[in-house]
Amino acid sequence: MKLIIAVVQDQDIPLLLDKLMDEKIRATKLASTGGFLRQGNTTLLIGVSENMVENVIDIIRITCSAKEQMITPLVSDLSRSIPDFIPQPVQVKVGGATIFVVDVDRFEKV
Amino acid sequence: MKLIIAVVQDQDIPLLLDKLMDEKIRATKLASTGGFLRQGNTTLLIGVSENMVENVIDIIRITCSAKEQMITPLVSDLSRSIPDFIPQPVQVKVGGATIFVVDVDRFEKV
Amino acid sequence: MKLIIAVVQDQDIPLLLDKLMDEKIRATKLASTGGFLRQGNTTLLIGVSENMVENVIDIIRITCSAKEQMITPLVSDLSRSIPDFIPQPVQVKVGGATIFVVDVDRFEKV
Ligand SMILES: Nc1ncnc2c1ncn2[C@@H]1O[C@@H]2COP(=O)(O)O[C@H]3[C@@H](O)[C@H](n4cnc5c(N)ncnc54)O[C@@H]3COP(=O)(O)O[C@H]2[C@H]1O
Ligand SMILES: Nc1ncnc2c1ncn2[C@@H]1O[C@@H]2COP(=O)(O)O[C@H]3[C@@H](O)[C@H](n4cnc5c(N)ncnc54)O[C@@H]3COP(=O)(O)O[C@H]2[C@H]1O
Ligand SMILES: Nc1ncnc2c1ncn2[C@@H]1O[C@@H]2COP(=O)(O)O[C@H]3[C@@H](O)[C@H](n4cnc5c(N)ncnc54)O[C@@H]3COP(=O)(O)O[C@H]2[C@H]1O
Repeated sequence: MKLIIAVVQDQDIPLLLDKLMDEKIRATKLASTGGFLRQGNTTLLIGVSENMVENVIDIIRITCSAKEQMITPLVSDLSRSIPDFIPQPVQVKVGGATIFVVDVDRFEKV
Repeated sequence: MKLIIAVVQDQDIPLLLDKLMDEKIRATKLASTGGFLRQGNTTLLIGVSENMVENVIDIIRITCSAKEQMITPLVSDLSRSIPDFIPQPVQVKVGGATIFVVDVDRFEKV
Repeated sequence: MKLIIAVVQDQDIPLLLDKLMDEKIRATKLASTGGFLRQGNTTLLIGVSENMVENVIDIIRITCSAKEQMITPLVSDLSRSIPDFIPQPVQVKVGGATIFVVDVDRFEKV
C-alpha cells in the first residue's frame, strides 16, 4: 500500500476526481494554500496498492496541465515592513501537480 | 514513531477525540471531503510511539461504526454533461474509518 | 526526498512562510485544529531533499517559540454529560511546533 499526496490546482479537481472515481480509485480532498503565492489549491490523499501508483500518476499528469503566469506574490507585513519594499511580479509555472508517494506500513478499514 | 492518518466520519469525531485525549494520545484534525460522495469528513493526524498503534486502531474501531446507506453521488458537470446522464443511487457502506500508518523517520518538538 | 509535516501555531505562520520562501523552500499550508484545545492551528507540508531537513527544522525552531498558558480544554457533550463535571483549567505549553519527517519513495512534478 502506498499513500499518494498530490498538491493540485483547484480548477483541475472536478475532472481529476471524476477520472479517479471512474477507475474505482479512492481519494480524500483537503483544502490547502500555496506557501509562495498564498492562493488556494487542493491536496489529495490517495491510498492505492503499489501496482496502481503508476496509473494514478498518469491520470494526474493527463488531467493537470502546467502553464506560465506573471504573478505578484503576497508577502506578510511581518518581515517586509521596509517602506520601499515593492514585491516584484515573477513569472511562475503554475498548474501541474506536485506528487509525493509515501510507503504505508499498515492499512485498515474498520 | 508512527504517524496514523485516519479518515473518519464527522459525527464520530467528538467521541473519538475525547477517548484519545483521555488516553493522553495527541491528535490534529483536518477538515476533508470524500472523493466519491463529495461530502465532508475528517482526517486525523495522530503521532504515536510504535507500541501504541494497536491501541489507537482499537479506539477508532470501537468509536467509528460502519453502516449501509443509499446515496446518489454528486458528479461534476465537466465530464458528465451528456443530457440523459442520470446518476444512479448506489448502496455504500459509510461510516467506519480508513486508516493509514506511515513510518516517521524523525520526530521533533521545538 | 523527505516530507516534513509540521503542526505550528497560526501566529507563527506569516514569518515562518516568509523565511522558508526566502530560502526557496516550497511549502503547502493546511488549516487544522488541535485535538485537545480544539483551537485552530496550521499544518505545513514541506517536501525537501534529505540534506535540507536540518535547515528546515532550524528555521521552524527559530521562528516558533513555545510559551506556558493556563487553558480550560473544551470537552464535547457526548461523553461528559455528568452534571457535576467541571473541566479544570490546565497549564499547557502552547506554541512551538510538532514536526514529523517521513520518507518519500517517489517525488514527481507533472
Ligand atoms: N520560494 C519560492 N521562490 C520562487 N518561486 C517559488 C517559490 N515557491 C514556489 N514558487 C513557484 O510558485 C509556484 C506556486 O507556489 P505555491 O507555494 O503558491 O504553491 C505550491 C505548493 O502549494 C505546492 N508545492 C510545490 N512544491 C512543494 C514542496 N516541495 N513541498 C510542499 N508543497 C509544494 O504546489 C504548489 C505549486 O507548486 P509549483 O512548483 O507548481 O509552482 C510554484 C513555483 O513555481
Ligand atoms: N484508499 C483511500 N484513499 C484515500 N481516501 C480514502 C480511501 N478509502 C477511503 N477513503 C476516504 O474515506 C471515506 C470513506 O470511505 P469508505 O471506503 O468507508 O466508503 C466509500 C466507499 O464505500 C464508496 N466509494 C468510494 N469511492 C468509490 C468509487 N470510486 N466507486 C464506488 N464506490 C466508492 O463510497 C464511500 C464514500 O467514499 P468517499 O470517497 O466519499 O469518502 C471516503 C474517502 O474520503
Ligand atoms: N503526537 C501528535 N500527533 C498529532 N498532533 C500533535 C501531536 N503532538 C502535538 N500535536 C499537535 O500540535 C499541537 C500543539 O501540541 P503541544 O504538544 O505543543 O501542546 C499540547 C500539549 O501541551 C497539551 N495536550 C495535548 N493533548 C493533551 C492531552 N491528551 N492531555 C493533556 N495535555 C495535552 O495541550 C497542547 C495543545 O494540544 P492540541 O491537541 O490542542 O494541539 C496540538 C496538536 O494539534
